[in-house]
Formats: sequence, structure tokens, C-alpha cells
Amino acid sequence: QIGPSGVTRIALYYRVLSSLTEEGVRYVSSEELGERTGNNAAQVRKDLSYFGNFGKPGVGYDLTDLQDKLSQILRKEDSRKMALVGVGNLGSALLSYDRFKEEGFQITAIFDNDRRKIGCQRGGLVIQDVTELKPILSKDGISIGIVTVPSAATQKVVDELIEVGVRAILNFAPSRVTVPDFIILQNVDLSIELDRLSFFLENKGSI
Amino acid sequence: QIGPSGVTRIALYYRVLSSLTEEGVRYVSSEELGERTGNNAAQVRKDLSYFGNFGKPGVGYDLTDLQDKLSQILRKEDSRKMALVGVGNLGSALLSYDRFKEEGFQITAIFDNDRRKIGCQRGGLVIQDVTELKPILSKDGISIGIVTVPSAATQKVVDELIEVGVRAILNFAPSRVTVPDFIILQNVDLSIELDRLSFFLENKGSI
Ligand SMILES: NC(=O)c1ccc[n+]([C@@H]2O[C@H](COP(=O)([O-])OP(=O)(O)OC[C@H]3O[C@@H](n4cnc5c(N)ncnc54)[C@H](O)[C@@H]3O)[C@@H](O)[C@H]2O)c1
Ligand SMILES: NC(=O)c1ccc[n+]([C@@H]2O[C@H](COP(=O)([O-])OP(=O)(O)OC[C@H]3O[C@@H](n4cnc5c(N)ncnc54)[C@H](O)[C@@H]3O)[C@@H](O)[C@H]2O)c1
Repeated sequence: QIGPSGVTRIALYYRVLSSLTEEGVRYVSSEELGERTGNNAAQVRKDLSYFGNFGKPGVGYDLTDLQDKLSQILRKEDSRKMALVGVGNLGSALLSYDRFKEEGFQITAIFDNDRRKIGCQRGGLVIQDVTELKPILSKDGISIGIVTVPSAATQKVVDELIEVGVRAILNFAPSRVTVPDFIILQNVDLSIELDRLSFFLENKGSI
Repeated sequence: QIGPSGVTRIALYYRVLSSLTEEGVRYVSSEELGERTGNNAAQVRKDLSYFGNFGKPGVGYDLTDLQDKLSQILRKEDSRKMALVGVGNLGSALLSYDRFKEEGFQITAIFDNDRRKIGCQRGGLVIQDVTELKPILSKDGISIGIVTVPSAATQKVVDELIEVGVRAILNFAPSRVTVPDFIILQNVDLSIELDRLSFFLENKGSI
């Protein structure tokens, strides 16, 4: 059971490998992968051992080989279509963030309830009326819903996404959302990043 | 050495305890804390044991007691002042996100280089000219800098924040930034959240 922290680390290792390839590196050690992601070498080896025996003792990991393995684990060859609901400040920033597409995640439908925004273009897409969400999405085969609406609107938006077949929800609104067991719900709270940052700021050297 | 993943989990446990207090709960088990954060009970016990012996076997953890302990670990009684540079879509969304202040992090100065924005109000603060960053910040005692500018501008903004005494940087721009050893630099990449979400979507039941 690798757990959410482990998958996050695998995704971080994968990005380090991509930038090392650009630098023309052939081998990488668990120490190097650890250093670049803030983990220790033993943690790196343990994470990778969930998925098989990769490295050679003393030599480290063959970069291309490890990159292929992690790409398979993260299914990077798949491209996933996403719907985004709530085209405000946060929604707009996510729409224009190039990394999503580079990593295989494409926003293909965007919705809002603001009369002044519906019909406008953002990030190459037309903002559609959230009341039309169900007829529009039931044809599209979208697997992920990104929710960037105010807290009060969150539960209803999530329910509608589930009704049209979305099975994974990335929720940014700071409100408790309930979903059936078969749904993968992930809440993002960037204040957690600040807790972590300040913990290491205040415990520098003693960790 | 607790490591970044461990601190992230401690911050998640702390938030679960806050919502359980609202529900009037007196004791909480490592199973319950694990379930609500997507980790297993053994991981919860291991994380907490870094900081001392809390819980009684069979009874679980006294909620108020554990909350106090985690609040001390995360230094929740401290209030930290932050500067934010780049008041665009993402910067504006972070400015109006109430959770930051609730968790003890307050943005007290905001900067941009767009003539049309300088002098305007956002989130109760006046947008200041980034060319004035050094004289303005050297008086304020700000410990954290949030960087939400385009990639090309990132390194220069980070260098200036360090020059005025900022020691921890939360960088959102997708570019490699170099900082001296005594600086805590944390890069945020929300595509990592999508990797994690889709991993559990595709591996449901088999984990
Ligand atoms: N998780 C985090 O770290 C984090 C950070 C910043 C903001 N947020 C949260 O993200 C959300 C969006 O923040 P923002 O700054 O972009 O706010 P915003 O007000 O700029 O954007 C909200 C958008 O949602 C639309 N909307 C409102 N109700 C709707 C509905 N029922 N259906 C469809 N669209 C609807 C609005 O018209 C607006 O365009 C908020 O809940 C905020 O608290 C979270
Ligand atoms: N890490 C993530 O998950 C994530 C998600 C979304 C966006 N982003 C990144 O965040 C950054 C901001 O995104 P956005 O959508 O808010 O862009 P935006 O264009 O809306 O905002 C950028 C702001 O920075 C200002 N700016 C530009 N150069 C500056 C400088 N030298 N000094 C001060 N201010 C300057 C601009 O005037 C603008 O207000 C981008 O780098 C983007 O790639 C990251």
C-alpha cells in the first residue's frame, strides 16, 4: 500500500528525472533523487521498491529506464480530459497553467454561473452555463472535475459532476464535501504548504 | 528526521482535529485520523511518535491534548507576515483565501510591475511597485515570500526578496530557481495533485 504521500513523492521523482534528462545525465542515485525532493535516500529506495527492483547497487538507476517505469506507474501515456467549474481568479490561473497539459491533463470544458462570463472565451474555451452542465458533460467522457467555486456552491456542483459520470474530484473550496465511496475526492488546501514551509524555516538545522 | 511528507501529514491531522472539535468529539483513534487523511493507522502513530508519547493504547488520543501538541509543533500561536509578488489571477485568489489568516499566515504587502495595477486595492491592501520592494520590505520583518509572477521574472523577484531578509519562499512559477543554502525554497506544482488523483482513480481497490 503506497499511500498518498508515496504517490506524491513518485510524481516528484518523475519531474526530477525529466529535468535531469535535459541536463544529459545518464545515471541517478537515490541520494540525488532524495536531495532534489527533500527526502532521504532510504525513503527513495523504499518508494521505488513498491513497484519492482530497479537500480543496481553502487551504480544507481539508469535514468531512461527509471523514467519509463515511473511514466508507466503514473500512466503518463494516457491523456485525461477534465471539466473545470468556477472560472474566477483561481480557475483562470489553472486554465492558463501549461504544466497541466504537459503532464497529460487537459481541461476541455469550463462552466460558471455569472451571466457576464458565460459565452466569453478563457484559455481557448468558451465559458458555458453551469445549469447546462449535465446535458453538455454526459456526452464527453470526462474523468476529472476541478471545482473552484465559492464554498456555498461546492456540494451542489460536485453532485452534478458525479451524476454525469465524473469519478475523481479536485476540490479547492474550503468546505466539507460528501461523496459516495466509489468517488475519489481530493481537497487542496494551500495553507498546508505554508505550514510545511514555516516548519522547516523554524527547525532549520535541527531536523 | 520527519521529512516534508511527515510534516504535511501532521498539518492534515491538525485540521481534522479542528473539525472533530466542532463535532464535539472527545477521543480520536489513529484509525480515524488515518481514514480522514487517506493514510493507514500505523503511519499516524509513527508520525506522532516523532514528537513524543501521546495516546493511550485502546483509548486513542485525547482530542484537546493532541490538538495542543500539534499546535505547538506547527507553532500555531505565532502569526507570520508574508509578502506576495505578482497580483494576477493566482495571486488574487491567494489574497482572498481566508484559510491563510485562519492558520496564522497574513499577507501584509503586495507587489506588481503592471502600471495599471499599482496603486489599486486588492484584499484590503494597496498594490505597490515591485521596483520599490527593497526599501518597503527592509523595514517590515517579513519572513515568507509568495511568488506568483510569470517564469521569466521569478529568479530576479526571489533574489530581491532574499536581499531584504525573507528566509522562506513559496514559489508557484514553473521555473527552476536557485537560492543560497540558508533559504527554505518550496515549489508548488498543482499538476502533482492531478497525478495523485488519477493514480487512485486508476488503481481503486487494488492499493
Ligand atoms: N485551496 C486553496 O488553497 C485555495 C486558494 C485560493 C482560493 N481557494 C478557493 O477557491 C475558490 C475560488 O476562489 P477565487 O479566488 O477564484 O474566487 P472567485 O470569486 O474569483 O471565483 C469564483 C467563481 O465561481 C463562480 N461561481 C460561483 N458560484 C457558482 C456556481 N454555483 N456554479 C458555477 N460557478 C460559480 C463565480 O461566478 C466566479 O467566477 C474559493 O472557494 C476559494 O476559497 C482555494
Ligand atoms: N504552481 C501551480 O500549480 C500554478 C498554477 C497556476 C499558475 N501558476 C503560475 O503562477 C504564475 C502566475 O499565474 P497567473 O495565472 O496568476 O498569471 P497572471 O498573468 O494572471 O499574473 C501574473 C502577475 O505577475 C505580474 N508580474 C509580471 N512580472 C512581474 C515582475 N517582474 N514583478 C512583479 N510582478 C510581475 C503581472 O503584472 C501579473 O499581475 C505563473 O508563473 C503561472 O505559471 C502556477
